[in-house]
Amino acid sequence: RIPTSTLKRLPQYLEVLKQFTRAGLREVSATKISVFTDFHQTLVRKDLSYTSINNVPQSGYNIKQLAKAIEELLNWSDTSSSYLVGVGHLGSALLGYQEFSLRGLTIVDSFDNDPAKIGTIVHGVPVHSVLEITSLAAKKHIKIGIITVPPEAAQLVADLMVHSGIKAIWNFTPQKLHVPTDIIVENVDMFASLAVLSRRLAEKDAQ
Amino acid sequence: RIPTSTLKRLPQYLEVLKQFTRAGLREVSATKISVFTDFHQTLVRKDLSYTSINNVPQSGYNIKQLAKAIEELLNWSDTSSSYLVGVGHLGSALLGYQEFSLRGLTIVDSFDNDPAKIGTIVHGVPVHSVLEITSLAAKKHIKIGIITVPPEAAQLVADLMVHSGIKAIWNFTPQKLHVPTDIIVENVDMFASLAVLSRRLAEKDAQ
Ligand SMILES: NC(=O)c1ccc[n+]([C@@H]2O[C@H](COP(=O)([O-])OP(=O)(O)OC[C@H]3O[C@@H](n4cnc5c(N)ncnc54)[C@H](O)[C@@H]3O)[C@@H](O)[C@H]2O)c1
Ligand SMILES: NC(=O)c1ccc[n+]([C@@H]2O[C@H](COP(=O)([O-])OP(=O)(O)OC[C@H]3O[C@@H](n4cnc5c(N)ncnc54)[C@H](O)[C@@H]3O)[C@@H](O)[C@H]2O)c1
Repeated sequence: RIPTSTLKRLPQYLEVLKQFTRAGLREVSATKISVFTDFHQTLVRKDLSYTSINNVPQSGYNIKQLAKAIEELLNWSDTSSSYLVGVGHLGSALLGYQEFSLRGLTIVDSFDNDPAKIGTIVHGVPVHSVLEITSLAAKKHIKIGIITVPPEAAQLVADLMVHSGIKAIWNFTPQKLHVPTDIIVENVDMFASLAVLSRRLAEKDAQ
Repeated sequence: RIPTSTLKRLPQYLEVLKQFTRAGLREVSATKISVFTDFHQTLVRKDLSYTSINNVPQSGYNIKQLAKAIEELLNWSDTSSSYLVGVGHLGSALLGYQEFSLRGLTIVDSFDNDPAKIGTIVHGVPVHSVLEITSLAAKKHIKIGIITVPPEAAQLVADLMVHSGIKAIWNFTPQKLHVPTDIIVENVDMFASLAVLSRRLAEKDAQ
């Protein structure tokens, strides 16, 4: 099992590898990757050891092979269809974001409980009634659900997703979700991020 | 200096303390907090030891005092004004989000380079030309800048912010920012989060 800290750094390696490709390079050393990502060299070598690509002495990693190996490791070379529930401010911003589909995630349907939104199309994605999620998800074998409803509705929506056969939930609400142990939950917690920003600023001011 | 991992858990303690207050409790034990947050008891005690509130044997922590101490520790009891640059899909969602102002962060002005947006008001916040940021920020002593522009524009916007006297940047773009060492940068990296979700789902499918 690949450590979470390694997984979180891999997209940054992909980003610099793309920049090197655009600059016409074919190979790159761990040192050079380290300089561009600010991660220590030994960390870079350790992270990249999870791919099957060797770091050849004198020349380094083959850039094309390494990028492909990282994408496969993240399963970003396959496209998974996902459902998004909660087509409000944040939900519609996510629906409009093209970058996810380049990273293996396509939002194919969305759901809401607001009659004014049901039946509309937001950024090319149809909005259905949340009551339809179970029947639609099971039919299309959807594995990933994205939650952008108000926190007090999040647990109910998670239950509906699990009941529909969804196996992984990307939770953008601050609500902690309780799901069976075999269901994957990944949280985007902006309050945690704000806590770090505010405290570090206060520490600096105090100096 | 409080560890980043502790800072990221403190908002969840605040959340459960609010729930306990609504339920009419006056004191709470580390064990009870542990059950509601799923963090191990020893971790809870360690995290809360950074506040000056004692865990009294038999009765536990005073809920009101503990919540106030955590808010002060995060500097969420003070309100900092901030500037947001990039009033697109994500930027406007953040402008519409009331929860930040309850956590010490108020967005007072926003900026963009799109003539169609300059001069408008989005969720009550005026949109100015990005060229005005330096003169406005210095006048109002703004310390926090939020970046929601496309990645290729992010570094330039960061430079403008630093030049305007902004001391902490909340970066929502996938672009790594290079700033002087005394400037705080906190990243919200949705690709890192997606990497964890996709890989864990692929691992589960492989079982
Ligand atoms: N807007 C942001 O910038 C931001 C930032 C961080 C976190 N969040 C979190 O994201 C979530 C959404 O925030 P928002 O600002 O987009 O809110 P919003 O009110 O704009 O959108 C919520 C949407 O969910 C729908 N909804 C409500 N209950 C539902 C239910 N039971 N089933 C289906 N749909 C339902 C509403 O009709 C609405 O369209 C919240 O949990 C919020 O805390 C938002
Ligand atoms: N939309 C999402 O859900 C989402 C998710 C994750 C990350 N992001 C990141 O957030 C950022 C914004 O994404 P978005 O979807 O809102 O894009 P968007 O195109 O909707 O918005 C970008 C805004 O920035 C403005 N802008 C462009 N260059 C500028 C400059 N030099 N100075 C000032 N303003 C400028 C544009 O006029 C536009 O209003 C991007 O970096 C994106 O990668 C977005």
